[in-house]
Amino acid sequence: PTTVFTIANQKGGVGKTTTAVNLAAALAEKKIHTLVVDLDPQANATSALGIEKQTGKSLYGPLRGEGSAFEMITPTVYEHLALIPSEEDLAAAEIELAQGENYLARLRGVLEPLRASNGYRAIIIDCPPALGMLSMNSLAAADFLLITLQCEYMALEGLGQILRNVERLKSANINPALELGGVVMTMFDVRTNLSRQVVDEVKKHLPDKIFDSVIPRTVRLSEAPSFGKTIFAYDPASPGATAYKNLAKEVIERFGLK
Amino acid sequence: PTTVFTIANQKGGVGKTTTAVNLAAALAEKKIHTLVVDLDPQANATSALGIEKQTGKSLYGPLRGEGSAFEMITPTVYEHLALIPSEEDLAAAEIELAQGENYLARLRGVLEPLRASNGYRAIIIDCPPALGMLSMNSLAAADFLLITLQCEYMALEGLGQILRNVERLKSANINPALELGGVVMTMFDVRTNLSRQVVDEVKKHLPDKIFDSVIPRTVRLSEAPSFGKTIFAYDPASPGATAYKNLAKEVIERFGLK
Ligand SMILES: Nc1ncnc2c1ncn2[C@@H]1O[C@H](COP(=O)(O)OP(=O)(O)OP(=O)(O)O)[C@@H](O)[C@H]1O
Ligand SMILES: Nc1ncnc2c1ncn2[C@@H]1O[C@H](COP(=O)(O)OP(=O)(O)OP(=O)(O)O)[C@@H](O)[C@H]1O
Ligand SMILES: [Mg+2]
Ligand SMILES: [Mg+2]
Repeated sequence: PTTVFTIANQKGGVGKTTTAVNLAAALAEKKIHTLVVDLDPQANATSALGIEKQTGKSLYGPLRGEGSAFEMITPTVYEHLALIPSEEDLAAAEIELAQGENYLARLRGVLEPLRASNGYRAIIIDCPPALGMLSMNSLAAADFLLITLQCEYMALEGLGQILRNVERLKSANINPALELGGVVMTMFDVRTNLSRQVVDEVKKHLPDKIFDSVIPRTVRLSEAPSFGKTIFAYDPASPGATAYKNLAKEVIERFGLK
Repeated sequence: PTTVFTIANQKGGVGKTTTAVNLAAALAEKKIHTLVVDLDPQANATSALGIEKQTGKSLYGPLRGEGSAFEMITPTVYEHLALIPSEEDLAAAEIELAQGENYLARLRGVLEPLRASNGYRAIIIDCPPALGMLSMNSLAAADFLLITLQCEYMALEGLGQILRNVERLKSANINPALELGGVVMTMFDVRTNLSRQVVDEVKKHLPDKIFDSVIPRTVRLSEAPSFGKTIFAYDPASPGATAYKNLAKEVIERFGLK
């Protein structure tokens, strides 16, 4: 079977890419065949995995009906971890997709053959911020939504909004099967009270969705992508690596990935 | 005259809202009549200014041709500072606008009467992340683009992309007058080398665009919005307040706002 996760949050800079990359890497280290789909025209996940951006190498073509997702799959230097990269042209999809037929189901159609081929146990989609065409398409294509929430006040405000959008997609019958898979608290700053308060607040509202693994704010996690490395390649003994390894254990457990 | 600034960067969480709110507040403190336009369906700027979100009170209606921008103007508790708020419905604009006629010029048309009325010396548009309909509309509507860049590696990658989009809008004749007004370095972390390196890198590439005022990473700046306050109301003696006051001085100077 293949389980499709989308990591989405319309709020920017809340650790979606850092989580997509390092959660996927942690799953791959546990020998779970994982494919990262970079759905952000900014292609941060692509760079973070050490892959060169190339014009024409993204889901832009397949989303327009030109070519298949298969031919975009790129191996990484990590065993059991592959990537469908992104590049700038994908930005045009945000605007063009909205002008087409059945525009919310396009990504679902593009990923269908990948699902059916059973090549990967987990597909992790990294979304751009904002709830535009690409993010909405990923919500319509996924089995589970994983939300990353920065341990800051403003991050809380967006939570309600994305949950309402999940409800809209379900009641409009666009993706009735979409479930909120879990909430990952990121960039926890041990030196402030604010971080603790935000985590407790989320625990109160979503006690069985919040993951126990809270990702600490650490410079190592922000440095790794500038070397095109996952945290496991960059600093495997760091608190950031430990946190993502523990998150992977929870994800495997919660979604039966083994 | 009225000068329209848009604060945009497709990358999320890079201080767009924090800068829109506190730069506007600093200008208002210097008696420069300023209007903040919250163009982000997440309405973070609206909350940060202590204004309650209200369904129907945003540019969503005017962008669809229903009602004018004037009737959306909301006073704040700060003299010389007003706000056009946002609320969740604006998210629909991201998808609906793309399906209409002349879809990049809609915001420009909506703001035109405001410009002409000369009620404000400065209009500051806070954009959502990602380069969707709303951000592209704001680029098409503005005189100057102000880019905020977080002092982190990934922030650099997005700079080239937004500058290419500015060029596209200019060469497609959609907004030939749009200029890159300046780059604000935000969330400078004195404890890391990475921050310093990112600032130096940007200084090398855009020496006359980068502002001297660099905004430090400080907990006070992230706490203020949770009380619905600008940094000047929350902690006027803080390094964050000083930095935004100095930024306002540079902005007044560079764009002749006095
Ligand atoms: N735990 C962490 N500690 C320190 N820095 C972090 C951490 N997680 C992410 N960062 C840094 O914070 C910035 C934002 O993170 P990231 O790019 O993962 O967020 P995002 O939600 O994907 O952003 P966007 O909405 O733009 O796609 C990046 O520079 C990243 O390296
Ligand atoms: N200088 C700073 N020091 C500490 N925290 C900051 C600073 N500037 C912004 N923040 C915090 O970082 C987070 C992101 O900032 P902000 O909301 O201004 O970014 P943004 O670019 O508007 O995000 P988005 O792309 O989602 O609109 C917020 O929680 C904010 O309070
Ligand atoms: Mg990202
Ligand atoms: Mg913002």
